[in-house]
Amino acid sequence: MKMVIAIIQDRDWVKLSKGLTEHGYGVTKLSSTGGFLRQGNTTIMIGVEDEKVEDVLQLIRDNCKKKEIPMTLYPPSITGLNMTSPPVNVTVGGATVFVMNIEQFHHV
Amino acid sequence: MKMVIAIIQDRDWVKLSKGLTEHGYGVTKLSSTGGFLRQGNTTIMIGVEDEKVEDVLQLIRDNCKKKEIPMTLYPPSITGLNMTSPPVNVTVGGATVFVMNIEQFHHV
Amino acid sequence: MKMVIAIIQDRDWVKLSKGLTEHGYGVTKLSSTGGFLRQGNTTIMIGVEDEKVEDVLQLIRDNCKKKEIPMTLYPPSITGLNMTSPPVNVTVGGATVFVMNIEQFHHV
Ligand SMILES: Nc1ncnc2c1ncn2[C@@H]1O[C@@H]2COP(=O)(O)O[C@H]3[C@@H](O)[C@H](n4cnc5c(N)ncnc54)O[C@@H]3COP(=O)(O)O[C@H]2[C@H]1O
Ligand SMILES: Nc1ncnc2c1ncn2[C@@H]1O[C@@H]2COP(=O)(O)O[C@H]3[C@@H](O)[C@H](n4cnc5c(N)ncnc54)O[C@@H]3COP(=O)(O)O[C@H]2[C@H]1O
Ligand SMILES: Nc1ncnc2c1ncn2[C@@H]1O[C@@H]2COP(=O)(O)O[C@H]3[C@@H](O)[C@H](n4cnc5c(N)ncnc54)O[C@@H]3COP(=O)(O)O[C@H]2[C@H]1O
Repeated sequence: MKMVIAIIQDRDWVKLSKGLTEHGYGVTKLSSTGGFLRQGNTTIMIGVEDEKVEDVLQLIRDNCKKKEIPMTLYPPSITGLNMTSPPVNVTVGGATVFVMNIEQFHHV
Repeated sequence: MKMVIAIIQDRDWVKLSKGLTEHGYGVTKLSSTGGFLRQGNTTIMIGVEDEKVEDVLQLIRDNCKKKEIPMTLYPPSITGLNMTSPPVNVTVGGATVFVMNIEQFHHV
Repeated sequence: MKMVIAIIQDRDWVKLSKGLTEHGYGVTKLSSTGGFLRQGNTTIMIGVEDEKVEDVLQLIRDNCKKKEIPMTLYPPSITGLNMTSPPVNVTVGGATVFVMNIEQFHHV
């Protein structure tokens, strides 16, 4: 058995956990914080049979792909003039994934 | 040394941590959420000498056994008539336990 | 690659995470609770190349050393008399550190 530990963005958790549980995988979520940006993110733990690790990694890739999304950073100015700045591309998503060995598994 | 990671129900934490610390074991608690029911649960980490793993597993079994408890699900109706439904058996407790290898331990 | 898991005091997190990120290391913080004192503490995860483990351990030692600091435990009495007790030495700091093996690392 292997332990898959992944650090993902909060926004990808619901989609990813649905994908994992629909495929019959167990998953536990922990709230976490990034050391560099000091922003909240999500750490998940998935205990999974050796031969299913690749399948879980693919589910993480499908649901946590980094992508550029256009965002309007400055809200319409309060004077009423429609002064929005042109949209800027912001990167979201991504996952940092570690796979570790599990020596024993027990269900009490 | 081995790392015992157990996901237990919140209600079993105080009893289990008392049992563990009375036997001289170190334990750290993390708040977590189940991926399927999306309910809060508790993840604990116990770093323990190889020959004591079985003792720790037994303490988890003793304090986190799954059991059926009768629960009255519907409170007495507000009209004053004693309309409680017959008690229903609800499953509580249980633990999902992983044992992993620790290569180094340091106490700074 | 190795996973360094360290349980430190909350007060040492900002200093330590600055030291780690300035040296280019990735780190994730989880809020945790000690099983014995039931007080909040901090659990951190650092995925790091094998040859850099010793460097990370040294950064933890430099930023989380146990030390005695004088503390005045009783605030000046409300009668206005400057009745502070003589300072008492209180131990702060310290870290409990586990190093575990990582079999795979992926950055999605
Ligand atoms: N080796 C490792 N061990 C444990 N946890 C790890 C890790 N590598 C990444 N993480 C976790 O994943 C989050 C996203 O990392 P990512 O590399 O995509 O994106 C990172 C990376 O692009 C950059 N970054 C992080 N540390 C850096 C550093 N020391 N120097 C320069 N850039 C850094 O800032 C982004 C956000 O970092 P942040 O720390 O807030 O949040 C990180 C951290 O919580
Ligand atoms: N392989 C694994 N890796 C990481 N964490 C794991 C895990 N297996 C279990 N857990 C953790 O333990 C909690 C209790 O699991 P248990 O198997 O007793 O009880 C489970 C199980 O009976 C059922 N269940 C979970 N996932 C399922 C799925 N994909 N399909 C059908 N039933 C599921 O719902 C109960 C509650 O699940 P929930 O996810 O809310 O909460 C889970 C999850 O937080
Ligand atoms: N083997 C292990 N596995 C997992 N987590 C571990 C661990 N050893 C230590 N920790 C974590 O590190 C914190 C500090 O431990 P430390 O040994 O410096 O300082 C400890 C130790 O000096 C003492 N202590 C802990 N457990 C004890 C026990 N069963 N009997 C007597 N003293 C204990 O109380 C201090 C605070 O303990 P607390 O549990 O509140 O908080 C602990 C716990 O969260």
